[in-house]
Amino acid sequence: NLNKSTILRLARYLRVLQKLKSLGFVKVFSNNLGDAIGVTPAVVRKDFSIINIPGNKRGGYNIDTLIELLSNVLGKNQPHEIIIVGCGRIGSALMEYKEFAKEGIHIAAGFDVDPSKVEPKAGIPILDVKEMPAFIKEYKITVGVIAVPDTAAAQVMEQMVNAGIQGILNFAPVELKCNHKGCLIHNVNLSLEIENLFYLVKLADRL
Amino acid sequence: NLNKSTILRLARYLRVLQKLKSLGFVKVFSNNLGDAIGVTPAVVRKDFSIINIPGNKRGGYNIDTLIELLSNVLGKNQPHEIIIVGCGRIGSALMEYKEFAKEGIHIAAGFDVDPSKVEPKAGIPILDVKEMPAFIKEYKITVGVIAVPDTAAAQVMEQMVNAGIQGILNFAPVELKCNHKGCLIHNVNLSLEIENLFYLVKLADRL
Ligand SMILES: NC(=O)c1ccc[n+]([C@@H]2O[C@H](COP(=O)([O-])OP(=O)(O)OC[C@H]3O[C@@H](n4cnc5c(N)ncnc54)[C@H](O)[C@@H]3O)[C@@H](O)[C@H]2O)c1
Ligand SMILES: NC(=O)c1ccc[n+]([C@@H]2O[C@H](COP(=O)([O-])OP(=O)(O)OC[C@H]3O[C@@H](n4cnc5c(N)ncnc54)[C@H](O)[C@@H]3O)[C@@H](O)[C@H]2O)c1
Repeated sequence: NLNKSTILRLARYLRVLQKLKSLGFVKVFSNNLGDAIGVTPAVVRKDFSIINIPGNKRGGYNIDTLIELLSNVLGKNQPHEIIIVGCGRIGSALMEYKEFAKEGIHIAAGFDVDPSKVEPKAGIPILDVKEMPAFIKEYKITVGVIAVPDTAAAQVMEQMVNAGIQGILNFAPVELKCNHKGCLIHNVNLSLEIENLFYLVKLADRL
Repeated sequence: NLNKSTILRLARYLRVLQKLKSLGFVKVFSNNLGDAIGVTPAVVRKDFSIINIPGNKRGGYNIDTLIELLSNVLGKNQPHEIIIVGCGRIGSALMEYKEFAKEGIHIAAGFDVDPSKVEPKAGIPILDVKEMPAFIKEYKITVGVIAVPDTAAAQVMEQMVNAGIQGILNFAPVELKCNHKGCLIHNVNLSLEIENLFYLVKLADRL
């Protein structure tokens, strides 16, 4: 009964609740949450019943309780370890990005094929990509980022998935598809985001 | 009758059609397009009627004709000029990204506050950010990318929008909202994408 769209809604409720908490709210009703993410209160209550959060139509839900229950269901209470493969411009921007830590995302290591980028003693170690499969297995890394040139991407994905990676954020401009069962790839496509901005700007001009 | 979700569907049809064309297809039916983007054939036909593409249930649509009509409606036949503000790791990765040109996205210039990054004679010129408002007005730039640190983002957005920018792709970890009418901001949030991968990997483990 838990499926992909439910999980992604639960993640959105959690982010809304964290924002409400930071604004000083203590309670919330299902219609507030519903409005915030664009679903009906009935959907919110159904989602909460799936994860055994007791219904509370009159008094509303306690925000801290919801945050704790949702964080547990979503596995947010342990650090999420990732690796970055390809430590060029995009890869190093991600390694420097301070916001990941706030979300519980921790970069265990970076990997590169260029010896001038390898730095095992750095705060976040950058290792030779030859060491990647052993590292993934030893530290049981399940999610990684591909930030290598397009020519290297498919082979790097293969190595990652064979070593046990189950979720990949891919920046290289090749549409990677996982032929393994149990492997998710999200292809980042900034061209698409920029093109959509042009279409929506043009639409706004028309109206 | 043209609205945001219709425009984004039209953009998705266009990408599917370009892919089909590259695979050698000549004709397509509304149910093929519907399946490809997850809507019913009736929605496809309604979308096409909004932009005056004549219905053709029996013979299917000619792909080249559809591509041409959709490209016109979406304004894809002129190059889409953008500026990049902040030419550090992320900004320079975008300036080097070869795929933008394939989508008709052309970077007119980059801007930075750091004199060591300014390079007016480069292939894609990098100029002092002081010159940005005049540049935007002179070249009528409507879309830009914010790739500066979080402390600079709000002020940079202000300068861009006052000079005429209508669509912004924002990488800085501050949620920018546009108070001008007619200004769209898309906040890129890679933490969110990575967290969603963890949730979906965890879900896949459960099933
Ligand atoms: N998706 C988007 O919208 C978007 C935007 C910009 C860049 N990109 C893409 O992101 C990728 C990275 O861009 P960049 O500007 O950081 O490139 P870059 O050249 O600066 O970095 C690539 C790094 O990968 C390393 N590398 C190459 N082969 C490797 C391998 N087999 N294993 C490990 N490391 C390897 C290189 O040594 C280099 O450090 C490119 O594929 C680029 O096209 C995507
Ligand atoms: N959204 C995400 O998921 C994500 C991921 C990584 C980085 N980031 C963010 O993207 C931004 C850029 O990251 P980066 O690693 O490229 O940083 P960077 O420090 O390498 O680059 C920032 C650049 O902006 C320039 N700059 C500063 N103030 C400016 C101003 N007022 N006008 C013009 N230029 C100015 C700097 O001189 C520098 O060249 C940061 O805000 C970072 O937090 C976001």
